[in-house]
Amino acid sequence: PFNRLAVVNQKGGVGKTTTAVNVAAALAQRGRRVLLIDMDPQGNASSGLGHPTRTVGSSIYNVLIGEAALRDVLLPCPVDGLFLAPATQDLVAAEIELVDEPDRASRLRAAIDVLLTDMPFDDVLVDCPPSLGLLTVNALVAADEVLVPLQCEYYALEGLTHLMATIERVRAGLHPTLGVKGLVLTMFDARNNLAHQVAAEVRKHFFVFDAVIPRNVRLSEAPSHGKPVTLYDPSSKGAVAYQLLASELSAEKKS
Amino acid sequence: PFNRLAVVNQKGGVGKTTTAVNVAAALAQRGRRVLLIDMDPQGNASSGLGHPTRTVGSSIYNVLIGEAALRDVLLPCPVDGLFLAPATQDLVAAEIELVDEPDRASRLRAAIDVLLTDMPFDDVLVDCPPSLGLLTVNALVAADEVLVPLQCEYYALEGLTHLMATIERVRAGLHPTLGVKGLVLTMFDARNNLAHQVAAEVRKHFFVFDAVIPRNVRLSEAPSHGKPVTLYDPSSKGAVAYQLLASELSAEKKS
Ligand SMILES: Nc1ncnc2c1ncn2[C@@H]1O[C@H](COP(=O)(O)OP(=O)(O)OP(=O)(O)O)[C@@H](O)[C@H]1O
Ligand SMILES: Nc1ncnc2c1ncn2[C@@H]1O[C@H](COP(=O)(O)OP(=O)(O)OP(=O)(O)O)[C@@H](O)[C@H]1O
Ligand SMILES: [Mg+2]
Ligand SMILES: [Mg+2]
Repeated sequence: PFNRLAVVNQKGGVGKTTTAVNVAAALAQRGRRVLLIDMDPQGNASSGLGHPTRTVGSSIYNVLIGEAALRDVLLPCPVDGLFLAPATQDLVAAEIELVDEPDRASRLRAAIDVLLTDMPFDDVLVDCPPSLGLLTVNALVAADEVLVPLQCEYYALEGLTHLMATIERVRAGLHPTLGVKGLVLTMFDARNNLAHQVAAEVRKHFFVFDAVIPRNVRLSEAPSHGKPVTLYDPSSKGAVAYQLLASELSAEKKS
Repeated sequence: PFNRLAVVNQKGGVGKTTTAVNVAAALAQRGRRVLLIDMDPQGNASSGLGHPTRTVGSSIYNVLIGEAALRDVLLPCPVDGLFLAPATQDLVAAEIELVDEPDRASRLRAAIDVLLTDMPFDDVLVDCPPSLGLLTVNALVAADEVLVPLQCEYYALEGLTHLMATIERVRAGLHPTLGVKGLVLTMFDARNNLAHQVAAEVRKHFFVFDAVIPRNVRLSEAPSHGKPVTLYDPSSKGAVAYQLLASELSAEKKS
C-alpha cells in the first residue's frame, strides 16, 4: 500500500491512539481504503472507533497465535473505507505464548501480506502499546515506516533515544529497510516555553510534519462517542490538524 | 513501613511517575525516610530525581535477576531522607529472563523485605511502567496497597476495569491482602465537563483522595531540572497539591 505505518512511542500517553484513529479516519474520508490494526491490549483504538473490547469476538490476538486470518477479524467503522482489526485484553498473553516461536516477531507482517493479496488497501496503520516488547516489535517488522507522535515534554523527549535505538535494532536484524516517516508533535501548547524548546530540538535531528496537533478538548471527548474527531466535530482545531496530517501523508509519493 | 505502595495504572501518561516522585519527595520533606523504586525501563522517575539512566551503574534490574541487593543500588536524591533504586533499559530484558523462574513475581518483595531488616524506611513507593506485565506484577506483589493516578479522560476510565481485574487476579493468587489505598485525580482541568463526569463516576466506586492534582506546567518543567516540583517551585499549584496528598498519606493510621 501507499502507507504501511507503525504508530509508535513507548512513552505512555503521548497521543499514539488519538493519532492512529484520526489519521486513519481522515485518510478514509479522502476516499482511500484504510486498515487500522489495534496492537494494544488496552484496546483504545478499538473503542475509539465504536468497538469496545467487551463487544469484540475474535481479534488480532487470534491472528497472532495463528487461529484466524486477518480478514476474519475485520470490523467496519463509522467512516466508509475504514476497517479495524480490533484488540482485546487477550493480547497481554501473546508475548508469553509466542516466546518459543521462531517467527514470533513477524507474525503480524505475514498476516498483513496474506490479507493484501486479496483485499486492496491504500494505507495500513498499526496502533502500538506503550512498551518495546513483542507486540511493538511485530508492528515495527510489519511496517514499512514509523510515524512517531511526540508530546513536547521532557520525559517524552528522553524516551526518543530509546525508541530510535529499538528501531536501529530491528533494522540491524529483522527488517533492514524500516524507515522513519516522521515525527508529529501532539498536544502542543504554544504558550509553553518547554514545548517550543523540545520542538526546536527535535527538528534538528528528525523530519517533523508541518501539521502540529494542538491540545484540544474535542480530541479527548470524541472517543467516548466511539467516533474519530473528524466525524464528532469536523471543524474543531484537532480535526483540522489531523486532516492536514492526512494530506501530508497522502501527498508524498513513495520514492 | 507505614506506606508500602505501588503507583500503578497501565494506561500511559496518566501521571504515575509525576505522582511517585513528588509524593516521595513531599513525604521526605516531612521528615520521613522514603524509598522510591523505579520499575519502569524508561527510567523517568530516576531522571526526574537527577539520575538519568545513562549515568546509572547497577539498578533494580540487577536486583531482580539476583546479582545485587537492593541496598547496593540505592542512590541519594536532592531531598534529604529520600533514596532511589534506579531503573535502566536493561529492565526490558527482565521479563523474558525471568520467565522460567518459579519466584519471578515475588523477586521485588523479597528484595524489599531483606532491605528493611537493616535499613528502616517509613514509606516505600514503586513507580510502575504502563503495562500489566511481570514488572508491574512484581510491584503489586511487593506492595501492601496500590495508589492509582487517574487522568479524568475516557480512555483512562476505560482502563480502570482492566487494572482492577489484574489486582483481583494478584489477590486471588500471589498476594491475598493487596489493598487499594485510593485513586488520585491527576492533570485535572476544572473547566472541562468530561473531567467532572469522570471524577463523579469514579467517586461512586472507589476512595478518591481529597487532593486533586491540577494541570500545572511547573510539574512538567521540574523533571528537566532533575528535581521534584516541591523543590523546583514549592509554591506552585502542583507542589501544593502533592504536599496535600502527602499529608493525607501520612495522616491515616494503618489499621
Ligand atoms: N491533542 C490532544 N488534545 C487533547 N487531548 C488529547 C490530545 N491527544 C490525545 N489526547 C487525550 O490524551 C490522552 C492520551 O492520548 P492517547 O491515549 O491517544 O495516547 P497514547 O499514546 O495512545 O496512550 P497509551 O500510551 O496509553 O497508548 C487521551 O485521553 C486522549 O483522549
Ligand atoms: N498535573 C500535571 N500537570 C501538567 N503536566 C503533568 C502533570 N502530571 C504529569 N505531567 C506531565 O505529563 C506527562 C505524563 O506524566 P508522567 O510521565 O508522570 O505519566 P506516567 O503515567 O508516568 O507515564 P508512563 O505511562 O509513560 O509511565 C509528563 O511529561 C509529565 O511531566
Ligand atoms: Mg494508545
Ligand atoms: Mg511513568
